[in-house]
Amino acid sequence: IFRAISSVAIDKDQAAVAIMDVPDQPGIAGKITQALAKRNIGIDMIVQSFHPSIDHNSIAFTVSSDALDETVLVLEELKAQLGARSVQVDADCAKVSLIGAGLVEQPDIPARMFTTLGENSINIKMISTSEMKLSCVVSRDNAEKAARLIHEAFELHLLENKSAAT
Amino acid sequence: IFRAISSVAIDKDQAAVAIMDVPDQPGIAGKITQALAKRNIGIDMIVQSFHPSIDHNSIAFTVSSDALDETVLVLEELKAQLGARSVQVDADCAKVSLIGAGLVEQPDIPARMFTTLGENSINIKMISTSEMKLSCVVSRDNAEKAARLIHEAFELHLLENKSAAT
Ligand SMILES: C[C@@H](O)[C@H](N)C(=O)O
Ligand SMILES: C[C@@H](O)[C@H](N)C(=O)O
Repeated sequence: IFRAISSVAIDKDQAAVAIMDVPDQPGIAGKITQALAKRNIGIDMIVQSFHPSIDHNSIAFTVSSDALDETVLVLEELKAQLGARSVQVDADCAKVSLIGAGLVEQPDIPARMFTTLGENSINIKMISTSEMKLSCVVSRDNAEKAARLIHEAFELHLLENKSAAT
Repeated sequence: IFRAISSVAIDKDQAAVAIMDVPDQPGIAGKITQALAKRNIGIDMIVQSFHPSIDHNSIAFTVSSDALDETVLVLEELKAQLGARSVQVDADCAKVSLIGAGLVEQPDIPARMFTTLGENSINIKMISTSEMKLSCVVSRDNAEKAARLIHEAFELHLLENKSAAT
């Protein structure tokens, strides 16, 4: 199981912003990301869940803290144009990621990562995963502790020592 | 810009399931993923947006179509245990992914991908991104068309011919 995992990364300087209840129709996601791209705003995570029974949806982004004000400006403009309900912000964010390969093939990998944080009272604000990276957003105060706990939970120090010795 | 991108992948055999309005407290994500891992259910994408002003949140997963029924069973059990509002399902899903490197450093990459789909009336049901992979969930009927359009929008055929010629 641990072969699949190579490291833990943290980015302590993030903010999360979401535009809530935009029309769930073709073209909306493009419009929103174009507006951010036009202002050269660097987006890190983009997260959108699904809502089959209703006709609106919400799109969340993480950006670096210094891009927050401008991002909010852009999304507020879009909110007016698109008739969205609101723009919400969480300025206290850090991204903690487990990096490796084939991470999705073993369901106990995300389970172990999330359980580790939960058992240590660290709340997970956002989640975005792919086979090479499992990312959680937590509060900035919890970031280093989260990274250390995950590192220990997956015994990454043993892997590092092993490869150092060979 | 196109250097960053290497290919487009599709997985036409997915279903999306989400457990709605679980308590937004430490331990919940772990509990949910543990329950799925225990039944050896292979999870592909895990997506959770953020809701700073309320005390509940929702977690969405994509699984292969043949795992849908069991996934719903597990989540329905959890819904009862956790006091969640509902379990929602969209059985008509396919994942279309743009694969490369440094994808998040250029905000016009996701913008181009989403705009391409939008201009062709393809609705984006879910989004999950990382620097190596931008994934969208669309309907199964739209999957191959979406992949082809993205391939063209990023002129990937030119890259392929170029590397074939060298
Ligand atoms: C909400 C947004 O993603 C919309 N479904 C779109 O395709 O653009
Ligand atoms: C909703 C769920 O992710 C919760 N915030 C947790 O940390 O487990």
